[in-house]
Amino acid sequence: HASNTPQSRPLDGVGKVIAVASGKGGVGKSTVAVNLALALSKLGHNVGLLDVDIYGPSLPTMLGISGRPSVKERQIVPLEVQGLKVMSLGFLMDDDTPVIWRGPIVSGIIRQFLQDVDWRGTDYLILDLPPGTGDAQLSLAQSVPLDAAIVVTTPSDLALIDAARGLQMFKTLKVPVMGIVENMSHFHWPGGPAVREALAKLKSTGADKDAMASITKALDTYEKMHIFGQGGGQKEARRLGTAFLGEIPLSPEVRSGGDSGLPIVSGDIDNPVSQA
Amino acid sequence: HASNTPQSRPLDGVGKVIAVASGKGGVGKSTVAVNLALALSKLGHNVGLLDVDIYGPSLPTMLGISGRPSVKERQIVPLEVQGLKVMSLGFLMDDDTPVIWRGPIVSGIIRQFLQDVDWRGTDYLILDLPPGTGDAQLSLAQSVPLDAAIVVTTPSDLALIDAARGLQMFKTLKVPVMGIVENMSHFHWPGGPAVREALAKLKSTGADKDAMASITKALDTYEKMHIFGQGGGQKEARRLGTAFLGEIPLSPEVRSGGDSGLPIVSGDIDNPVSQA
Ligand SMILES: Nc1ncnc2c1ncn2[C@@H]1O[C@H](COP(=O)(O)OP(=O)(O)O)[C@@H](O)[C@H]1O
Ligand SMILES: Nc1ncnc2c1ncn2[C@@H]1O[C@H](COP(=O)(O)OP(=O)(O)O)[C@@H](O)[C@H]1O
Repeated sequence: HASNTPQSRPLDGVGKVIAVASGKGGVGKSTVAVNLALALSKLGHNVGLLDVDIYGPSLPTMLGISGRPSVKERQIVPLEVQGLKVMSLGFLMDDDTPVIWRGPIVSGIIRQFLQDVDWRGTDYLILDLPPGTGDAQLSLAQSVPLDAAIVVTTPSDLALIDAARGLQMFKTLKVPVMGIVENMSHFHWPGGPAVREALAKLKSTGADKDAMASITKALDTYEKMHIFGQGGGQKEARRLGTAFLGEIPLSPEVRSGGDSGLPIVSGDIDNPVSQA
Repeated sequence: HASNTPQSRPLDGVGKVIAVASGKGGVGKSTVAVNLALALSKLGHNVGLLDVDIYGPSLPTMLGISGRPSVKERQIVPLEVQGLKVMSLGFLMDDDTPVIWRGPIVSGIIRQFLQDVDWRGTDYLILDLPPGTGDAQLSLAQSVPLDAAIVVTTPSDLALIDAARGLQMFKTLKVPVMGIVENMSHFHWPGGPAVREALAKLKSTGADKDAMASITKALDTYEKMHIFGQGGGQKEARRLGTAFLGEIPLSPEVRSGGDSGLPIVSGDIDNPVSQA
């Protein structure tokens, strides 16, 4: 365990605590946290997943679960789903209810979710952090020693600037950073393979060469697109002296998996696992 | 002016104050706020734009400006760019520096940016809010009467749940909500037009019918895609009894405009303007 700050206390019976952060919201941090937890669980580890995004808890939707956690021997028992132990403020509130709380209340909740929930027996506890670098992040680092942090970004400059801020925050709080994951790195147009197949057929039947050339050109230019930019994650990882843990493509299946409670455990995510 | 809370004071010499919020980060709230401000300014209004996203200020990047604001007669003079008066914490910090502050400091900064910056003479002051429903939002509503709020979302369920939370927050704070803007609504594959043109040529030269049919089918299925879901914004606006202000497509130009400091003033944004 890295001891980040003096008052942080290690959690009973928990192996490594890994924070998944991003600085900027909407880059896919919760998606990466859920998939990382599922990938670790598929490798046979006992995994806990805590949604620390108090103002916008997404885990209940992403794992397709609801229900109130019970209390046993004065400890909150996390819900179990898809082999994970999960806790989120979303289990205690309705979907529409905004959490209009100031910093001190949020900090109290986070401390409770760490110290009063029964996480015993988990090899990895994955923390899905909120965007920003404020109360929630500080309270977290002061409540429990973080073994490692993963920073998620998209390739766009706006997201990279915030990712760098998040990374610097971990350095200030003396939390080891495992590296940067770039999400929404590129988009493969799903119509490409069928068009290429048809082109091959057209070629063999001697169709008009100019028309075929302009279809090929459209595919070569646009079949793989970088809607949110290109290569920013790698560049930033080099600049900040941290590892680049991999790319995740922008894909409708990832989004629909998150909305429907059946996340795709994407192969790319396994990179960090072997690092953990 | 709607008087939201007892201690809020209207700003001297300012017309309407409009908050652009989202609940969830990364849905395009700053992109919409910047384009709304530019659209209002192009119609001949004096417009101010305040970046209240203290932990992740994006305005300096999106408008391509830097520089320290000056102080005159004990008031901070906002920077002027592209016809707008702009203020952001990003002007006072370097890109990489994380703002590791707790709630009370953030609230103090927000009050200062409203009361101590010279916004006199602006017809519209657009506020770009941070994600969430915490300290920044509360301090804002308690510092100045908000005339209206616009909620930005993508069509994905995860974003819609947070948008609903944001909307409910404004109802609790008695701020009139103008409506919901849906961003990243659909994606037009840019290779489509060239492929359709080539197909017309192939048809006129009698190419293989099956091959052409499978290209047409690929285009009909995938030329317009809903990567982040479909129709969620309209549905949510109806459910929450608020107006649907329009859709903005997912387009690489919008992203590169934001990264390069030359935002695209998208036509769709003018809807809210006539409402304002
Ligand atoms: N690789 C991806 N491809 C498509 N959609 C994605 C991808 N990653 C995330 N999303 C979608 O983008 C939105 C934001 O993701 P989320 O994980 O909630 O981000 P964050 O936790 O950073 O706010 C969600 O609607 C999610 O389904
Ligand atoms: N319609 C769009 N098409 C493509 N990219 C977009 C669009 N709207 C926003 N973006 C990009 O998405 C990212 C998030 O947008 P931003 O305005 O910063 O969101 P927020 O303020 O909600 O965090 C930025 O990189 C931005 O350039």
